[in-house]
Amino acid sequence: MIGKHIGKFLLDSGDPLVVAADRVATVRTENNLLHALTLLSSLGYSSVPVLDVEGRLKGQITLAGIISGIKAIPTYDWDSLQTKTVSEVMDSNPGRVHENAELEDVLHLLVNNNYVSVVDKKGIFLGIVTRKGILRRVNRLAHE
Amino acid sequence: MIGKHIGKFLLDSGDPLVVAADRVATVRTENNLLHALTLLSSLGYSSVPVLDVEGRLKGQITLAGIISGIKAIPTYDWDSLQTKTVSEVMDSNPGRVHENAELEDVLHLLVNNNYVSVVDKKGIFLGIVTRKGILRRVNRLAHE
Ligand SMILES: Nc1ncnc2c1ncn2[C@@H]1O[C@@H]2COP(=O)(O)O[C@H]3[C@@H](O)[C@H](n4cnc5c(N)ncnc54)O[C@@H]3COP(=O)(O)O[C@H]2[C@H]1O
Ligand SMILES: Nc1ncnc2c1ncn2[C@@H]1O[C@@H]2COP(=O)(O)O[C@H]3[C@@H](O)[C@H](n4cnc5c(N)ncnc54)O[C@@H]3COP(=O)(O)O[C@H]2[C@H]1O
Repeated sequence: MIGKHIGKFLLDSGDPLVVAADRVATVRTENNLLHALTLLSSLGYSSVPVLDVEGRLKGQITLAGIISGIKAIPTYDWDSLQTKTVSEVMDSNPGRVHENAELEDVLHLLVNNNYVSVVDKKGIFLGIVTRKGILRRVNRLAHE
Repeated sequence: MIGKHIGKFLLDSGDPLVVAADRVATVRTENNLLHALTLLSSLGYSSVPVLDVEGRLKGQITLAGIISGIKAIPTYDWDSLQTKTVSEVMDSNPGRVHENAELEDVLHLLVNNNYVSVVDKKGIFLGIVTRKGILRRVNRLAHE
């Protein structure tokens, strides 16, 4: 029974579970790495979704992935930040769900990811569900 | 009543909630930023705890914090990665709890942090509780 209870509780709360696309920082596949590095470090996000020119989800990029992507001998090749593109270092198979996904699928993906991207049937990016969204609800559940 | 139920459920599970200190990657206050950047990007962690020579928790450092810390005009001052130290860019007030903390305090801190550090009465670092640890249990709760 608690399975159904927690499902209803996690979905019923006032604030929406999905952070809508217009409030999510993203980068494009063809952006250079310096653009992505500056965006991520100035906002303080460790990872953001990667979209193509039509707004479809193509991947996800992390700061760690950018830094590893320019690793060279003896130190990092900082100049290649301006010549390499996001599509060269991104993870092209990020956690994603469709807009009518079951809560259990979302919870399952959030065990190993800080967020999951939400897409429509055509793959257009609609927003993200973050671990914070779920943990805020769990926090409330624990205080009941 | 669910408040007590979820508390008991989150604590009772087989695997420990705390990742012990010997399995947590950390850096020292006096390390240079290049050391921290290489550790974080090669392991893929966005942030790790910062300890002093006696093993006391002194702060937490993020990849975003390292990159912002060497920002200069017109681009980043990559050479300062070898001259600046971790203590110059770390957050010196990271989320922390004592080893006998209430679950509710841990849950509260994990809403806005990917992990919280656990310390003893003298401030010695004992390990971390990660969002994954809590979400793994929530995932199980949802499948009951
Ligand atoms: N600029 C900022 N303002 C306020 N809080 C901040 C913040 N940067 C980080 N945090 C806090 O730290 C947590 C971990 O952030 P992280 O960047 O590793 O991981 C983030 C980031 O990779 C991504 N994310 C969250 N909000 C985003 C947004 N508006 N645009 C793009 N990516 C976002 O989702 C992950 C999980 O986010 P979540 O909210 O669960 O958890 C966030 C949030 O609680
Ligand atoms: N090298 C790796 N191996 C396996 N999974 C990885 C991984 N790097 C990242 N992940 C996955 O991505 C999540 C977010 O990692 P992040 O580095 O932003 O955030 C991490 C990282 O800042 C820190 N962390 C976790 N384990 C650590 C460790 N052994 N040593 C140092 N810091 C750790 O705690 C945060 C939350 O960790 P959590 O496990 O909840 O969540 C992790 C984990 O599910």
